[in-house]
Amino acid sequence: MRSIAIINQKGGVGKTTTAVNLAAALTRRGQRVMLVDMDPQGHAGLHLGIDGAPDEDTPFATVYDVLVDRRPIAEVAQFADEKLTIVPSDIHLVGAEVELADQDRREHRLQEALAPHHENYDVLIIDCAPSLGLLTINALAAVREVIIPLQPHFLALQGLGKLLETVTLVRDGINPDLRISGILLCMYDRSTRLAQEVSQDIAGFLESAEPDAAWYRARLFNARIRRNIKLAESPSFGQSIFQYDPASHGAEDYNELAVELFEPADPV
Amino acid sequence: MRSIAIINQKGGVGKTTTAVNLAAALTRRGQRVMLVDMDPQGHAGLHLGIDGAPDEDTPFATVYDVLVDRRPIAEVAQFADEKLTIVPSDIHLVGAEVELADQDRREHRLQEALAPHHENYDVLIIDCAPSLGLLTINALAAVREVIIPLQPHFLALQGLGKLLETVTLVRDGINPDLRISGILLCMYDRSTRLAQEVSQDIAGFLESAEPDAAWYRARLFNARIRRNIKLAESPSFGQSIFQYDPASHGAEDYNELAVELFEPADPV
Ligand SMILES: Nc1ncnc2c1ncn2[C@@H]1O[C@H](COP(=O)(O)OP(=O)(O)OP(=O)(O)O)[C@@H](O)[C@H]1O
Ligand SMILES: Nc1ncnc2c1ncn2[C@@H]1O[C@H](COP(=O)(O)OP(=O)(O)OP(=O)(O)O)[C@@H](O)[C@H]1O
Ligand SMILES: [Mg+2]
Ligand SMILES: [Mg+2]
Repeated sequence: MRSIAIINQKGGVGKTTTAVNLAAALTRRGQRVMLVDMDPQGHAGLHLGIDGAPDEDTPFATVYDVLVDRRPIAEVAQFADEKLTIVPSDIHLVGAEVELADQDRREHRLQEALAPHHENYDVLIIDCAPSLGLLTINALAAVREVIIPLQPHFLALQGLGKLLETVTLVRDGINPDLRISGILLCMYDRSTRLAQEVSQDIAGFLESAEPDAAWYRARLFNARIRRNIKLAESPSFGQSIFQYDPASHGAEDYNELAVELFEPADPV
Repeated sequence: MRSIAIINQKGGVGKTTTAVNLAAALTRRGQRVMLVDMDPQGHAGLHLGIDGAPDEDTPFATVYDVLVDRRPIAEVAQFADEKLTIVPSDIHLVGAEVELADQDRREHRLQEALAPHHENYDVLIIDCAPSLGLLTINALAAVREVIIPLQPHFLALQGLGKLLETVTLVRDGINPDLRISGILLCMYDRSTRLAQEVSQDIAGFLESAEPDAAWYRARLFNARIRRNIKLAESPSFGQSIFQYDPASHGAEDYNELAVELFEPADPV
């Protein structure tokens, strides 16, 4: 099973949009995908129309129950339209950081819960909150790859150093297999000078990585997600971009990302 | 002194861009403005070219020192180009939430530090982090007004309820003067159906507010901040939009906001 965390502590850069639509692109290519929502905002589930229990008789179980009460993932998972399994979250997840604070191996709760499912899925994708706290550390401990969505703006670049530092600390401390697959430009508008400058800066930075860096051999993905209002409309219908408007730029771009990640011309 | 907190826990919606450019618009109209950065990302200071001490001989003092060590604001404040006083922050501010956790009146630290300055300034503006934790509560305890920047997207609407609830709790618990001045549409693109729908939803919601609601008489500002790449370019030069491109839509829109807030046709 390939496992990917979508992280960036800068808010509103396209993490959830990437997690949901990459997951959907992969199910359309026949991959069995589990999507875990590790953000108390619960937007990954909401994006696919899941914001409560599957029926009235069942209470709404979320990833909070998995982390804090060690409920099995199979009891919490729901199914979104495209045969996509999703482990939803909601605002109660905010409490997990405090409730787990003094627990042993608190960073490994998600990894341990996912261990029985490695054979059942081809790909695991985790949507993270805009922070580098315990929830994001849990996600980083549970995966082998990281994708960093980035809006090509000056303010969005500032936190990148801290983000790379955090990934390195998790790799060196608790998850030696962790590496950064790449940086994905989101809300990209090629006509602006700023976007051109930022992409050049990033590409140059990645190319000069030392072999021991967690971002060694990471790339700036060729796929770039263009700004496209359909991507912002689709969650209001509880749909991925492929259900909402399969002919849109948004669908094209996320399909291109799926191909680049899973059928690469030059294997990563 | 008028005092305004710029808050929204959804990340990347235009809080810092609004705080900095509204402050700059007001200094250009002769108002004496203090801008306080209550976000550990430190983007308000960075936006105006401040990301360290004013000279090599002085250590970089921030709002962290004001909150935790009770250093006077006068010792920490720096001056940005337009006679704007700014109290900067940096990543150390993350520690303040934990360090103040068991302190008495921890929510009032900022309010108490600002008390001596009410006569020295006409306007106080506070940029907040994308969260509703202790730092944002400190900001809400220190002001009389709240502006909520909002990106007119479906996902951005979801957290609004929780945000209004938090403001109401602070009003009822620790700051009876607190009220919501209004919701500001940012990154607005009038050509999209989504933006039209969201603005209608918001306007309708605000008009039906009960008299005891913290958002009673709050409005959807007539001023709308259009998406404009110049607003994203200006921080890379350490400038407000008025220094960087005073003829841009961005400068027009923030000027319109300043007029609507401070020279209203129908006084609020
Ligand atoms: N390429 C795009 N074009 C247009 N809108 C987009 C695009 N990608 C994302 N959006 C919209 O921009 C907003 C921010 O995106 P999203 O919520 O995915 O970011 P995020 O990083 O997950 O945010 P948070 O930090 O709050 O979790 C959303 O309203 C989303 O619908
Ligand atoms: N009207 C606009 N048009 C174009 N870009 C904008 C506009 N407003 C803000 N931006 C850019 O969008 C990004 C997000 O804005 P900003 O950083 O002000 O949001 P924020 O709410 O303060 O984010 P955070 O939650 O991380 O503090 C920044 O790169 C900023 O330069
Ligand atoms: Mg998200
Ligand atoms: Mg900000």
